Amino acid sequence: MGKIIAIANQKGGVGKTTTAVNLAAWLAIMGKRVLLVDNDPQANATSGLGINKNNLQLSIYEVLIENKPVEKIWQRTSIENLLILPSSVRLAGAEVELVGITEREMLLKKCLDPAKEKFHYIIIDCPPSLGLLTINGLTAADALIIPIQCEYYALEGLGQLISTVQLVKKRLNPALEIEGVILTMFDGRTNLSIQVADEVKKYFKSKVYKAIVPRNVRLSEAPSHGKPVMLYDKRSRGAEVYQELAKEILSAGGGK
Amino acid sequence: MGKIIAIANQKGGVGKTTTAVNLAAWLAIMGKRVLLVDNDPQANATSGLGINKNNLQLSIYEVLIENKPVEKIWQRTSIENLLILPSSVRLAGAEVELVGITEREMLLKKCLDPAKEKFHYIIIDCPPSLGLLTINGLTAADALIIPIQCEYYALEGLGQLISTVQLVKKRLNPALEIEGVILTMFDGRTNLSIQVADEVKKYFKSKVYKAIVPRNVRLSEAPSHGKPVMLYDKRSRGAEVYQELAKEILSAGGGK
Ligand SMILES: Nc1ncnc2c1ncn2[C@@H]1O[C@H](COP(=O)(O)OP(=O)(O)OP(=O)(O)O)[C@@H](O)[C@H]1O
Ligand SMILES: Nc1ncnc2c1ncn2[C@@H]1O[C@H](COP(=O)(O)OP(=O)(O)OP(=O)(O)O)[C@@H](O)[C@H]1O
Ligand SMILES: [Mg+2]
Ligand SMILES: [Mg+2]
Repeated sequence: MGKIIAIANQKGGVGKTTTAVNLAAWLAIMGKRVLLVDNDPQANATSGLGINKNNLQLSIYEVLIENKPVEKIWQRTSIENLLILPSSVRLAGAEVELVGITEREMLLKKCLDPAKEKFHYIIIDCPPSLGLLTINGLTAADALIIPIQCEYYALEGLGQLISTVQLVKKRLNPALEIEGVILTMFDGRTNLSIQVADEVKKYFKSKVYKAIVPRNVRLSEAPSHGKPVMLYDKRSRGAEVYQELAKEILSAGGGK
Repeated sequence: MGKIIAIANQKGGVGKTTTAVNLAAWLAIMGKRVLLVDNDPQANATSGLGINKNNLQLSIYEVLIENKPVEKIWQRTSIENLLILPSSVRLAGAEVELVGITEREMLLKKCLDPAKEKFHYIIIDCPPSLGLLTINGLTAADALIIPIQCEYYALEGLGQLISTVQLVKKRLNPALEIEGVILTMFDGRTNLSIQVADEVKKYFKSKVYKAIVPRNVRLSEAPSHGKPVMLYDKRSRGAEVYQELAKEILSAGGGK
């Protein structure tokens, strides 16, 4: 039975998509069957894997709002064991459209549960908000990975994120656990990065992955080539660290 | 009559709050009366000016949802001519609560219009989404400043942002214009930054400000001290560039 992992943090630009794409890619290269779900209207995970979001007839929007079956919509990627449920611009209207639908928080869960047995991992990339799309991601997930950028503003929102997770766990998804926390864009030359990393480790303790993602230009260049970083520059530090992260996730039996 | 400027881009982490806080601070130091409106549930602009978001009885939430008058809620900051309309965690629920309110897109405009004569500039920091909070910001604004991070993913969402602006202009706010585009986190050592900057200049032409904000650690350290960068480190490149931006905005008569 596959494990559904949501990648979420309402703070913008902290490395959610970069983590989702590169983690999914490494798990697939290591032989796991993986589905990457792009649950963000920006559709960055879609283009990060080389798919043109503008030509898509079918996307996660049709799954959530028009109830189309997931297996009719997911697509192949350049990596053998990796499929993607792409996003499109149409998803931008979903936050408002979802408000009027009954069980609006459970829609993604209902679509993904039947697919769980076809994959080892389903990774959900969430948008930078705590709105209905992210709530759907948290409700569908067995586990949550929180990317935290090593910057001051990124620390500020953690309280809100944790209380939202607890609310979802109480009311919608009792199985939801914080699988782990991944520190991103760490720059060892600045005190700020070191201080933030220390704070995060004090608070989350053993949930913080040993792998710490440094600031690495290869990670930000790879999406412009529509490739995960290990296909763009396998020897880069960015590729190595996400490989370490994938190994940590596998060795914990998928759990911390 | 004051000019209302929204700072918006649905891509996360591109420097919206950093631009809003530091531009507002410089305009105030240059003698203009400025109101900074924190329209983001993360309340980063609020803490970036040293205000504790967790103790606030009154915030923008009470203005939008409970119709409290703006002048009862804005607060002083450490800068003489700068007031802030702070945000709080309660705003996170507003996106869903606003859906059911008539004229839900005009609420912020109705609250700010009476305040326009008390200020030279009202600067609105928007959240990383194109939901109802950002739509309220665009509807209330006379002009829009778009921060664009010099990264690939940041380019991708511009089409969606422009079409949303056009929609708001057509249906809700005919006066809305793109005042300018500010390039942020520019790192001249990487080809990626140079390529993105070139693309943006090709597309937006004279709307791109001459001031280009480099990646500068002082900008990310300042918020942890609750200060805009010119009070934290006046001689830093980050402080200088935002001063240049403020001068460009003033010299254009507030317009490009
Ligand atoms: N470790 C890193 N080093 C350098 N650049 C990075 C790193 N991780 C991510 N980036 C770049 O930083 C930007 C933000 O990352 P990303 O888009 O993955 O964050 P996000 O949390 O998904 O953003 P959003 O909140 O908009 O969804 C992107 O341009 C990405 O390429
Ligand atoms: N020029 C810069 N150099 C270095 N760091 C910067 C710069 N501009 C912003 N930052 C830092 O990068 C992070 C993202 O910036 P900021 O929070 O202003 O973006 P935002 O667009 O407001 O994000 P969000 O989408 O979450 O609202 C912050 O930690 C900020 O301190
Ligand atoms: Mg993303
Ligand atoms: Mg912000």
